[in-house]
Amino acid sequence: KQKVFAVANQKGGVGKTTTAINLATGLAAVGLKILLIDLDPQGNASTGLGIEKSDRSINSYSVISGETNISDAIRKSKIPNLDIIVATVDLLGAEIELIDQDQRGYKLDKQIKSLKKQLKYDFILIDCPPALGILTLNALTAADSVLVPLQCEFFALEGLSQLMKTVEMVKLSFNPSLKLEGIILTMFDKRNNLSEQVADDARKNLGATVFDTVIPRNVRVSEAPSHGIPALLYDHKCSGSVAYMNLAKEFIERESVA
Amino acid sequence: KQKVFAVANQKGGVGKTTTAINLATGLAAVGLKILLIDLDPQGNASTGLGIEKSDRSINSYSVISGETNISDAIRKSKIPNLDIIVATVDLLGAEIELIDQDQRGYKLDKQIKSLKKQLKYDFILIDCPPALGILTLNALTAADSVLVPLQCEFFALEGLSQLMKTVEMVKLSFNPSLKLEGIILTMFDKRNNLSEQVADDARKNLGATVFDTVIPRNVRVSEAPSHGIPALLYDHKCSGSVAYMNLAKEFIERESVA
Ligand SMILES: Nc1ncnc2c1ncn2[C@@H]1O[C@H](COP(=O)(O)OP(=O)(O)OP(=O)(O)O)[C@@H](O)[C@H]1O
Ligand SMILES: Nc1ncnc2c1ncn2[C@@H]1O[C@H](COP(=O)(O)OP(=O)(O)OP(=O)(O)O)[C@@H](O)[C@H]1O
Ligand SMILES: [Mg+2]
Ligand SMILES: [Mg+2]
Repeated sequence: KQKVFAVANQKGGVGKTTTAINLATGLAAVGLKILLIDLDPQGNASTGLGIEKSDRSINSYSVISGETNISDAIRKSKIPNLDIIVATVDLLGAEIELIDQDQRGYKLDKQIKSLKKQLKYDFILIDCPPALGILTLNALTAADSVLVPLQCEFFALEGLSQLMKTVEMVKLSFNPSLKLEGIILTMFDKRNNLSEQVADDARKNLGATVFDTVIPRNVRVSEAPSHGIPALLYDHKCSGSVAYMNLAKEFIERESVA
Repeated sequence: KQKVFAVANQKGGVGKTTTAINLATGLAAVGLKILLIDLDPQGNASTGLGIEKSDRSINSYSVISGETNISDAIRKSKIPNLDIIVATVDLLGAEIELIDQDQRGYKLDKQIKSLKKQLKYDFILIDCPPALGILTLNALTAADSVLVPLQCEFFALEGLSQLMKTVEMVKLSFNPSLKLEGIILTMFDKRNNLSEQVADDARKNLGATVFDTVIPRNVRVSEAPSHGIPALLYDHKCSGSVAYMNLAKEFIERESVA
C-alpha cells in the first residue's frame, strides 16, 4: 500500500502534468485514494485542478523546507478520493537553499515516510519540473517507481537515455529500491509518421516497459486546464479521456501483478 | 552590432529550440553572421543542426566553466553564416559548481564580451533550458534582449507573468540594460479555438511586443530535427518554414528601427 510514483522527464512539454492530473483522476474515479504532489514551481498541476494562485499559502515548498508537516499541507481537491499538495514559485528558492545541506535529496522522502504510518493513500503521484535538479532528485528519492511520459516527437526520444542514466545514479546514491514503472506514449498523432516512428522505436528499445495504452493528441485535453478541471471531467467521452481511463486500468493491472 | 538575444521561457516544450534554430537559419540565409549558443544540457539545438553527441568535446560547459576561451569553442555549422557552440549534459554540473561563486551570473557575459572586440557576428542567439536556474541567468545577463516563444496553450500563458518577473529581477540585480525583444506565438493550430484565445489574450495584454508573425503547428517542423537540419532546409515550402522566414524578416525590421 501507499506506493509513491514520480512523474518525471527533463524534456519540457511532454505531458508530465497532464498525465499526473488525469491518471490521478482516473485512479480516484475507481475508488483508490490518491495524493497528487505538485513539485513544479510553475504550479500547473495545482492550476489544472482549479486551485487559485492566491489560495496556495501552504504548499510543497513549505513541506520540502520543513516549515510545515506534510499532513498539514494536504487538502481536498474537487475530485472525490483525490487530495493535493499545491505548488508555488517559492519552490524556485528550494534549489538554492538546499544545495549545501547533506540531506538535500531526502527532504520529501522523510516527510512522505511520516505519512506512511497513517496509510491513507493507495498511491502518491509527484509531478516534476522539466529539469534534473534538486526538486526532481527529491521526487526520485521519495519514489518507489518512476513514470515517464514520452511525447511522440524526435527531441523527446533523444532525452530518454539521459533520464535513464539519472534514474540509475539516484538508485546508486540515494534510493536503491527505485524502479522504472513504465513509459507512457503521449500526444500520439495518427495523422503523421513521426509519432508512429517514435512509438515503434520506443517499443523496440524498451519493450514491455512501454505501456500498451497510447495517449492521442486531443485538443479537449489541452482545453481542460483553463477550466480548472481534468480532461476526464471536462469531456469524459473525448479520445484523450478514454485513453487516460484505459491507462488507469492498465496501471492498476500492472500494480496488482507486480 | 553584435546584439545578443536569449531565447527563454521556463515552460517546457514551447518551441525555444525550434525557434532558435530556424530563426538563426533564416537570418543567416539573408547574409547576416549568426552565432547560436546551445545552453541546454539536453543539447537539442546541437542535434537539430546535425552535430553528433560524440563530436561535442568542446562545448558551452567548457566556456561557462572558464576551461576554454569562447573563440576556441565556436565551430561552423552546415549552414553558411551560422556558427554554433554545442551543448552536452556536462552543463548539468554548472548549476552545482557555480552556485557558490560570486560571479556565477556573469560567466557567459564575460566570455561574450571578449568576442565583442572581434565584431564577427551581427546577432548571437542563446537557446535556454526550461528552467530559471543558473544557466538561464547567465543567458539573461549576457543578453541585450529576450525573445520569448509562447506556445498557444493555456499552461504556457500561465507561466508568462513569472518569466516577466524574472526578467525584471535580472534587470535589477545583474543586467540593467536587458530588454524584452518580443513574444513569438508558436504551434498555433487554426483548427482549434484555444490557439485563437491564447493569441488574442497575449496581444490584448502585451500589445506590440507580440510579433505579427505567428508560427503554425506543422509536422514538417518537428520532423526536421531527426535529419539534423533546420526546417528551412528540410522543407522550405512548408507553412512552418515560410513562417520562420517571415519571422526573420520581421525581426530584422524591428532591429533596424529600434
Ligand atoms: N494528449 C494531449 N493532447 C493535446 N494536448 C496535450 C496533451 N497532453 C498535453 N497537452 C498539452 O501540451 C502542453 C504540454 O503538456 P504538459 O504541460 O502536461 O507537459 P509537461 O511535461 O508537464 O510540461 P513542463 O515540462 O513544462 O512541466 C500543455 O499545454 C497541455 O495542455
Ligand atoms: N511549429 C511547430 N509545429 C510542430 N511541431 C513543433 C513546432 N515547433 C516545435 N515543435 C515540436 O514541439 C516539440 C517542442 O519544441 P522544442 O523542443 O523546440 O521546445 P523547447 O521549448 O525548446 O523545449 P524544452 O523546454 O524541452 O527546451 C519538439 O518536438 C518540436 O519538434
Ligand atoms: Mg508540467
Ligand atoms: Mg529546447
